[in-house]
Amino acid sequence: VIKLDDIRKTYHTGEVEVHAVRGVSLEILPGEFVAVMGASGSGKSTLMNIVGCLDRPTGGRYFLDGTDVSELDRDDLADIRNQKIGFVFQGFNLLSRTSARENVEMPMLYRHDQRSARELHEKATRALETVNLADRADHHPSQLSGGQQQRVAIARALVNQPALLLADEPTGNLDSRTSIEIMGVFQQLNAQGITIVMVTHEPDIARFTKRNVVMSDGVVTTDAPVADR
Amino acid sequence: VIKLDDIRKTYHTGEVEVHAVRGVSLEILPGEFVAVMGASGSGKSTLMNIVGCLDRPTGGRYFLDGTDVSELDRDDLADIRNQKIGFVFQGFNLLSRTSARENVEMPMLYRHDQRSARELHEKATRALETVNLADRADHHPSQLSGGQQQRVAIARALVNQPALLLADEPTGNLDSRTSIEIMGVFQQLNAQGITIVMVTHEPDIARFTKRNVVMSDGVVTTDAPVADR
Ligand SMILES: Nc1ncnc2c1ncn2[C@@H]1O[C@H](COP(=O)(O)OP(=O)(O)OP(=O)(O)O)[C@@H](O)[C@H]1O
Ligand SMILES: Nc1ncnc2c1ncn2[C@@H]1O[C@H](COP(=O)(O)OP(=O)(O)OP(=O)(O)O)[C@@H](O)[C@H]1O
Ligand SMILES: [Mg+2]
Ligand SMILES: [Mg+2]
Repeated sequence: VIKLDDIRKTYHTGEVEVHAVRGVSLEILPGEFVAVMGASGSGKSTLMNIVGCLDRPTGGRYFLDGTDVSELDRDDLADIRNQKIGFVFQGFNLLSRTSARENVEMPMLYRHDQRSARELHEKATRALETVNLADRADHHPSQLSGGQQQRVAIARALVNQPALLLADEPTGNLDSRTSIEIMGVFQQLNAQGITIVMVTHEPDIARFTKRNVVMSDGVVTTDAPVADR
Repeated sequence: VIKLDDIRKTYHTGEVEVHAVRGVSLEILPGEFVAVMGASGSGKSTLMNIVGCLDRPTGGRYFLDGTDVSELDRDDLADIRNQKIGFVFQGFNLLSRTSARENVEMPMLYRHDQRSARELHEKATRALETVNLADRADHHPSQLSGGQQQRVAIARALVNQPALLLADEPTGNLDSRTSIEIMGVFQQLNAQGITIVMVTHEPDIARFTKRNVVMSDGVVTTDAPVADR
């Protein structure tokens, strides 16, 4: 479902060029469950943003379900994101002036489904139940703990039941037990056929996935299946 | 140096009351190195904000270096924060329109020290070197990875050489090796006499400290020294 062919990304900051991704080639098949690990600054989020159609590579090709994503204009990319992809951002990116439930409803509004407000409300509530936050549905992000904000971001990524779930450090602010609960949710979704790619820096969390990809300085240095999974 | 006496904090959200902290009594002596752990939503950040003089308790007393903090007005509190405390926020709280170096210089500007711009620049650069980010000093937060932003927040908390360092999940976005480097920095500072209280959800990180306090539903349930430290 994901085919990265010699992907490169260079940022230009003032006079300096930062080569964040320097030639990554990777294939991820439908139903896979991949952990992406690597040092701070090694290019993981940059790669995730390209895979999530949030950013364009500077070089190389990205095929999503066989379509060359570089051929698509901004509206097509937005459609793909809304139809196929759920994204959990490393910094959550919640809207601060709306409640947790409204934040979770947002991706459904972008899809122009003919759903009633009541149906949206219910779907959002169920997504919040999945992450144990139904009792915080009316709180605004500033009225939530760090780990609760992270879980709202996860619920929002799941609410459209995307075929591809991309999660950037989804357990970075969660205690061990809550992290294990979230990984349980991810394993369930993966068993239902959802392809999952997640960045994590914790080996204990990576162990819940089926394949570990390690990045270092913008390239992939290791790509191996997880033992006995 | 820190004496919490039956501290309580209740938030009022609409019609609902959230009892975030429900009676915490704790004493932390100068030079201690304490990890605060506990489930997401258990009240850790709320407690840290009270200890860091960023928020007032709803009940109970907080003595910092023998002074009853509830007696102080907002200007006195601000002075205490600038003179004695370095705070690493769970959400970083960096200023997005200024560079990493300028973000790190900020606490020094609040102190009205008679320092030249060049001295501030140097001190900030050295703080960034401590967290391995000197080469990103001119980047703005949006041009930094999540872990790099976190390290800028850490450098900013250290730049005034505070007597008390409070860190809320300082390694949540860092890979294992960078986390170990940061914990090494913290251990060095602690050996020099700085009192450190840090929230973490990772037991492997808590092991670098000397005392583990566990919170659950707004109260402290465990408070024990770390074996062989
Ligand atoms: N401004 C607020 N208004 C209402 N409730 C709040 C507010 N801030 C925090 N809370 C609630 O208080 C409780 C404790 O929050 P706190 O941020 O202290 O948790 P935490 O232990 O730091 O969690 P995490 O590990 O997820 O960061 C949570 O249930 C949260 O929903
Ligand atoms: N907009 C930008 N402009 C310039 N440089 C950038 C920009 N965004 C990221 N970078 C740089 O690109 C490199 C890779 O960043 P990226 O966010 O992909 O790292 P990461 O692996 O996700 O790190 P972390 O684990 O800390 O989140 C970093 O060195 C960062 O400083
Ligand atoms: Mg990142
Ligand atoms: Mg917190």
